[in-house]
Amino acid sequence: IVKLENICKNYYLNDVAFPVLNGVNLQIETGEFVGIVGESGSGKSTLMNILGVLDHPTSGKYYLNECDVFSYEEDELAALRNRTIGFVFQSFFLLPRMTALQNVGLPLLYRNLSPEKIKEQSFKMLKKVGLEEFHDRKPTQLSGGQQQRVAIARALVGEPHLLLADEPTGALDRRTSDEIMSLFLSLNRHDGMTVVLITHEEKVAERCGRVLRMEEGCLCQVEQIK
Amino acid sequence: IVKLENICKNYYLNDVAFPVLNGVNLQIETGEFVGIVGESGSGKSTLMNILGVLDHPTSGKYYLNECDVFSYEEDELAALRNRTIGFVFQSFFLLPRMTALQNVGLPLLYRNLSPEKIKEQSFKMLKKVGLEEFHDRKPTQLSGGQQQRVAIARALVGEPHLLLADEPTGALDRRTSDEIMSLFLSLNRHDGMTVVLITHEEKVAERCGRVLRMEEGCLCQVEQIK
Ligand SMILES: Nc1ncnc2c1ncn2[C@@H]1O[C@H](COP(=O)(O)OP(=O)(O)OP(=O)(O)O)[C@@H](O)[C@H]1O
Ligand SMILES: Nc1ncnc2c1ncn2[C@@H]1O[C@H](COP(=O)(O)OP(=O)(O)OP(=O)(O)O)[C@@H](O)[C@H]1O
Ligand SMILES: [Mg+2]
Ligand SMILES: [Mg+2]
Repeated sequence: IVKLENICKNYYLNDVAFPVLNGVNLQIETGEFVGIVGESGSGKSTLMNILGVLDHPTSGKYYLNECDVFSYEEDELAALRNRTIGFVFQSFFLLPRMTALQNVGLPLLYRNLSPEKIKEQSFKMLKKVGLEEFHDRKPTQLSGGQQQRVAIARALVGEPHLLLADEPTGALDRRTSDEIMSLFLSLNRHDGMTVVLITHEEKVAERCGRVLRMEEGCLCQVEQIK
Repeated sequence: IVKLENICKNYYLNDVAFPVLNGVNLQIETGEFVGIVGESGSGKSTLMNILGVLDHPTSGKYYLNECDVFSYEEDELAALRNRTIGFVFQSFFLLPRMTALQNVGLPLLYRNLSPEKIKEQSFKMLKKVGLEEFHDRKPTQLSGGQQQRVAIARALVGEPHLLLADEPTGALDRRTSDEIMSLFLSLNRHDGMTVVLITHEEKVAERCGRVLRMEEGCLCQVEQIK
């Protein structure tokens, strides 16, 4: 489902190039559950933004379902992204003036669904992350871990084929973190959702099918002690 | 240094009271290193906001260095807070249009220091968290863990007597997380800085002198297996 070929990414500040990704190669089969680990600042979120079609690489190719993603026009990309990908951001990016329920329903606005159907799907997903009684709270009226779970519900509401989760349990206590991982694993096993998950927690990495480490701007496979 | 007596806090939404803290009693001696654990949504950040004089309790008393904090006027409180407390927020709250160096220097603007002195102190602190080469980056040009470290440097730059850290290693990999904990512990042991730290990571809680658990809106002591 995902194929990255020699992806390079430089950031430019005052015309100085800062290379972050130096030739990332990655191939993920449909239905896999992949974990990505690596040091702070090593380029994991940068890679996720490219996988999520939110940022362009400096060079290299990205095939999503065998489509050469970056040869598309922006509006075609937006449609592809909305249908296929669910993204949990490291800093959540919830809209502060919308309720939890409205935030969760945002990805569904692009589809031909009635407002009632959108509300129903959003409520169902909030229930799955244990937050149904907080549906009418705004983000500032929620704890850090509750905000993170709203972001997770939003990523899942459209039943994506590919879930990209950037440190999705970073703000969660052990028990809630386990519940979220079990939710991801069950969607992976029963609905065939492919998962790419960044984490710096060993207990989370241990539950992934395979673990890759970001080092010096490249991905390499980690020995998995199963 | 810190004494909380029967602190209660309700949030009010549409005139409905939601009790979050139900009579928290806490006494912390100068130089202690206290960890606070508890489930997502249990009230830890709410308690921190009261300790940091950023929010008022619904009832109860808070004595900071034997001063009844909430009997003061707002401007006196601001001065007390700036002199005494360093706060690492769960969601960082960095100013997006300032560089890392400027963000770190913010607490020093209230003191009678020259701009050069402020720059020097800020740079020194950025160095302590390993980010000196990123001093002129804006927050959006930093990784999640780098942003968290800027927030930590900002909390420490004024050499506070009391450090309140809300999940300060949540976005950090194992190695960087250990470095930050060692920095806190050394400031605690050599400079006598009192530390109250919220975490949901066992490895971090194990390094605290004493651990308290937030449950049902009250704090209770956790058995420490040393
Ligand atoms: N917009 C930007 N401009 C310049 N440099 C950037 C920008 N965004 C990120 N960087 C830099 O790119 C590097 C990789 O950042 P990235 O966010 O991908 O790291 P990460 O692995 O996700 O780290 P963390 O675990 O701390 O979240 C960092 O050194 C960061 O400072
Ligand atoms: N402004 C607010 N208005 C109403 N309720 C709020 C507000 N802020 C927080 N809450 C609620 O108060 C409770 C405690 O929140 P708090 O942020 O203190 O939790 P926490 O222990 O820090 O959780 P986490 O580990 O997820 O960060 C939560 O149920 C939250 O929904
Ligand atoms: Mg990141
Ligand atoms: Mg919190």
